Amino acid sequence: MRFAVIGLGRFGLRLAKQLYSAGQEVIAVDESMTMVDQIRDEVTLAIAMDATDEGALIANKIDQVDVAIVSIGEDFEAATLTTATLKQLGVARVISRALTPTTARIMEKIGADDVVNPEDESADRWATRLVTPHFINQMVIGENFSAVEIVTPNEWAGKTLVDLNMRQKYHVNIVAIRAKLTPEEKSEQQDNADGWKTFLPDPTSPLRVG
Amino acid sequence: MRFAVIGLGRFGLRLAKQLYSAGQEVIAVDESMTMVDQIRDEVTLAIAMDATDEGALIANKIDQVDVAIVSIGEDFEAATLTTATLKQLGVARVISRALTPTTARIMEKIGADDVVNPEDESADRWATRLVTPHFINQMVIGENFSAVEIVTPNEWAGKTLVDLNMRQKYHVNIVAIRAKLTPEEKSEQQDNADGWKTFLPDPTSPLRVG
Ligand SMILES: Nc1ncnc2c1ncn2[C@@H]1O[C@H](COP(=O)(O)OP(=O)(O)OP(=O)(O)O)[C@@H](O)[C@H]1O
Ligand SMILES: Nc1ncnc2c1ncn2[C@@H]1O[C@H](COP(=O)(O)OP(=O)(O)OP(=O)(O)O)[C@@H](O)[C@H]1O
Repeated sequence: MRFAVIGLGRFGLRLAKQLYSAGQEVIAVDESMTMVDQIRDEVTLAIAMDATDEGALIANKIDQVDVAIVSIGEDFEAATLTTATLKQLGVARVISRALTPTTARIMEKIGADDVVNPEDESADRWATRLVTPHFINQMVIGENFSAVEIVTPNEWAGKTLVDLNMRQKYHVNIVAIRAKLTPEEKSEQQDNADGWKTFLPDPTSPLRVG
Repeated sequence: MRFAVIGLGRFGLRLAKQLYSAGQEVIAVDESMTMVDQIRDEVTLAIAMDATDEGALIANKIDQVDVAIVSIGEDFEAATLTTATLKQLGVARVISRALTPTTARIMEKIGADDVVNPEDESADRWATRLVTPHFINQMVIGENFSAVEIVTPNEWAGKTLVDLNMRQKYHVNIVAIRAKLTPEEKSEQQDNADGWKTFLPDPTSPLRVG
């Protein structure tokens, strides 16, 4: 897939590099030559230009990408104008950064397909993580449905999943268990770099603490 | 749990409000009275002070929180000094924002228990989302294990999970399915605000498209 990332602040820079190292075609755009020089070797193509300039967008074929991400932060006018122009030029999907809910609504009105707010998204994840004891990670699946990763509470150690009866008691389905490798296991699993193994739950084998 | 959020930029502001509306005790701190006034009604306590001032931290009992989040962005010296001081004053968990990997290593050296980089975390999530077709959401469980939410590919419509034989073919365990409510279902599920229902998979009922 062909991507354009416009605006190489921290978010844009990181996104451009990650997409490129995931094997995607990435055109990185910024009006600052310094930023463009920094990223040149880490994307397909890096171009210093004013992204609000329609002629320049066409000349550099930015209008021919599959997805454009507009990550111009502070300059609200440049961000909205670039977003509107890219949609008018026919880019299938334009994702625009919005610093506030008002900006987000404006972006949607002018055609942004998605709006991203890195600080808010990260703050929401951290808030959930900090509020739920034993919580490590969460994926919301539906209104009343989430996948949650937790640390095995000490009270569960030595019990088996059958003993704990998660499904009946808590309406919880255990999908996977990660456990620290014992020293014997560590030596036989050379490929496991971080000292943990992940496996499907065996309802009859006891959980280890932590 | 008692939290202190220090530095009310976009990330800190959002985190403080979210923690408070999740029922936590939140002390919000910023040297700017403007920022403090803005958030006063949305946290337990909002204090305008210089967070590097050890005397002020003690006087305001910031050293008595369970978790402190230091989200001072640009002023690297203030961020590191505040982090080091809070650890020395005995705060059990200090989470510090780091703008670069180098800053992150410094934060860890001076005692930060966690490091947060909102732009990078959000960029990584968006990169994964954009690179995987049909991809909606992901939670990494272990090295070779993830929970992934995808849109039902059109080729699967009308087939049942038994037909598709996911577990054998793709080593995939389907955990949940979300489907748009049909008009009849919509009227009976009044509490389902967004027109979707989520349910555990029935291996013999056919998947709907989308
Ligand atoms: N008209 C424009 N055309 C191209 N690039 C632009 C234009 N206006 C601003 N930029 C670039 O957008 C980039 C990001 O903008 P800004 O510095 O506001 O960061 P930000 O979005 O707040 O970043 P961060 O991701 O670090 O939070 C800058 O590098 C800037 O040079
Ligand atoms: N010594 C200090 N004591 C208390 N607050 C401080 C101190 N130094 C800076 N701050 C506050 O930290 C806040 C956040 O800092 P900054 O403006 O660098 O934002 P940021 O972390 O880049 O924010 P964003 O979350 O918007 O990306 C500011 O509101 C500033 O007033």
